[in-house]
Amino acid sequence: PTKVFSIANQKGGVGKTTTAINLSVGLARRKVPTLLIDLDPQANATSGLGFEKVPGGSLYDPLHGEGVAMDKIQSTREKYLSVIPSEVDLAAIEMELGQKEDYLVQLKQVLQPVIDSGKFSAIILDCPPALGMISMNSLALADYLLVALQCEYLALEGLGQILSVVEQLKEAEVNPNLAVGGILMTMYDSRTKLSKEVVDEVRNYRPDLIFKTIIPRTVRLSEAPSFGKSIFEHARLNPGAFAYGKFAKEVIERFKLE
Amino acid sequence: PTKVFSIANQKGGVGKTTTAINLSVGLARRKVPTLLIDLDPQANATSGLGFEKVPGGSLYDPLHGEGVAMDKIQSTREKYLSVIPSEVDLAAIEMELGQKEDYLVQLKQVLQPVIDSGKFSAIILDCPPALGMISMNSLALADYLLVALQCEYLALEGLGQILSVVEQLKEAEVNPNLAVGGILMTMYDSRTKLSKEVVDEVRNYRPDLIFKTIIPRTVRLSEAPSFGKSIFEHARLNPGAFAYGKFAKEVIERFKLE
Ligand SMILES: Nc1ncnc2c1ncn2[C@@H]1O[C@H](COP(=O)(O)OP(=O)(O)OP(=O)(O)O)[C@@H](O)[C@H]1O
Ligand SMILES: Nc1ncnc2c1ncn2[C@@H]1O[C@H](COP(=O)(O)OP(=O)(O)OP(=O)(O)O)[C@@H](O)[C@H]1O
Ligand SMILES: [Mg+2]
Ligand SMILES: [Mg+2]
Repeated sequence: PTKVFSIANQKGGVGKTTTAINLSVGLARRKVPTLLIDLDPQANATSGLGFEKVPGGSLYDPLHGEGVAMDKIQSTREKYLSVIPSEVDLAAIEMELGQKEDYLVQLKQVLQPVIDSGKFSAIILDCPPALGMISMNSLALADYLLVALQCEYLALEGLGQILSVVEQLKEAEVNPNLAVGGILMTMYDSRTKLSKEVVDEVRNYRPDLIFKTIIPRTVRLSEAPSFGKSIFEHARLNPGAFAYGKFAKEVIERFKLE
Repeated sequence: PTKVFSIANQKGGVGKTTTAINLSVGLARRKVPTLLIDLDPQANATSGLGFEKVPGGSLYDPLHGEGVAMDKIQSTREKYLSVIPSEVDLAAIEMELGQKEDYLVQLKQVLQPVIDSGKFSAIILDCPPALGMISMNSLALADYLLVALQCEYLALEGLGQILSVVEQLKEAEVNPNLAVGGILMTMYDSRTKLSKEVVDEVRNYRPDLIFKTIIPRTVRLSEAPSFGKSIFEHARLNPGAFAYGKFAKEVIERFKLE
C-alpha cells in the first residue's frame, strides 16, 4: 500500500525541504519506492535535487484539468526515487484553488490515480511555509503529517498551531485518516543551551510524537542543495548524512514501509 | 514625513521578524518615532516584543470595516516605539481579501490615516513567508522593500523573485513609489565558506542594494524572543546588538529618517 507523508509547517526555514530531499533519498537507498512531490512555488526541493523549474513540469496543469499527474513523474539518479518538480506558476494555485467548489480536495483528486497505481510505497509532499491552499490540500490527502521543527524558540511557538490543523481536518471529515506521524527536531546545535531546552520541551510536550533521531546543524547540509545533491551524495560521512540515514530507518520502522 | 518599510521575502526563516523587531527598537533608541506592525498570523514579532496575541488586537477588524487602525496602536517599553500586534485570525485575511474588488489596496486604505497623522517617521511591516495577499498588500503600501536574506544557498535562489515583484507592482501602477530599499545579509557564520560565498554573490549581483551592515549568527539573537525582548535589552554587548545598532544607523542615513 502507498503511504503519503506531508512535510508541513507554517513556520519558515525549519528544514522542511532539507528533510523532504534527504528522507526521500534515504528511503530510496533502502529500496523503498518513493515519490517526492515539490508543492512549494519556491521549488527548493526541485533545484536541491538538480532539476530545472520547467514550465509545465509541475502539477499546475493537472490541477486545472489539463493532463494527468502520472505524466509529470520524472526519474532521478536514485533507482527507487521519482520526482514531480515545482514551478513558479504553482503560486497562482493559492488563489485559483480557493475559488473552486470542493477546494480542499483538488490535489487528492489529481493524485489519487498515482496512489492507486501502487507504484510507490511512500509519497513525500514538500510544502510552502504557510497554511494556505497548497498545504491544506496536502494535509487533506496525506496519511501522516511530518513536522520538521527547528531547535529554536520561535519555531516552538507555532507547533501547537500546525498540530491543531490535523484535528480540524479530522473533525471536519475532510481527512479522517490523517494522523500526526511525528516531530523531527532539526538544526540541533550541541554548542548551545537553547537547542537542548527546545528539544527537552518538545519531548515533555509530545513524547509520543518526537522522533528519536535528531538532525544536527551541519554546513554540509546547507551546501548540498547548491550542488543539486542530497547529503548522501555530497558528504556521505557527514553527521548530517548519518542522521538522515537513521531517520529514514526510523520512518520505515514506525510506518512499516516496504 | 512617514516612510513605510515592508520586510518581506517568500523564503522562510531568513530573519524577517528578527530584523523587524531589532530594527524597530534600534530606530526608537535613536529617537526616530517608529511603528512596528505585525502582519504575520504566526505573530512572532508580537510575542518577540512580549505582547500577547489578543483577539481583536490586530488589523483584522479594520480590514473588515470594523474600527480603525489608530485604535490598535499600543505603546511599548521603548518611548519612541509603538506596535500593532498580530492575531491568528489574520490568516483568514489571505482568503477573504482575495474576494474583494480592489484587493491589493485594502491595507493601504486602512493605514492611510496613520501615515497621514505624521505621528511616526518610520513604519515597519513584518510579513509572513509568502507572496500572498498580506505581503502583496504590504508592498502596495510601502515606500521601500527591505529584503532580509539569510547567508544560505536556498535563500539566494529566491532573491530574484522577490525583487521582481517590486517591478511588477510598479509597472501595474499599483504602487509607483515602491523601491527596493536594500538587502540585509543575516545569520552570517564567519566559520563557514558558504556565508562568505553567498555575501560575495549578492555583492556582485546587486552592489547598489546590499547594506554595509552584515548581521552575524549569534545564539543571543535567537534567545531574545523567548524573553519578549529585543537584542538590546537581552544582550546589549552581543555582536548581534552592535550589528542591529549599526543597521539602524545605516537605515537612518540611507532614508534620511528624522
Ligand atoms: N541540519 C541543517 N544544518 C544546517 N543547515 C540546514 C539544516 N537543515 C536545513 N538547513 C538550511 O537551513 C535553511 C532552511 O532550511 P529549508 O530551506 O530546508 O527549510 P524550509 O522549512 O523548507 O524553508 P521554507 O519555509 O522556506 O520552505 C536552508 O538554507 C537549508 O540549507
Ligand atoms: N542573526 C541571527 N543569529 C541567530 N539566530 C537568528 C538570527 N536571526 C534570526 N535567528 C533565528 O532564526 C530563526 C528564523 O528567524 P526569523 O523567525 O526572524 O525569520 P523569519 O524570516 O521571520 O521567519 P518566517 O519566514 O517564519 O517569518 C528564528 O528562530 C530566529 O530566532
Ligand atoms: Mg522549503
Ligand atoms: Mg517571521
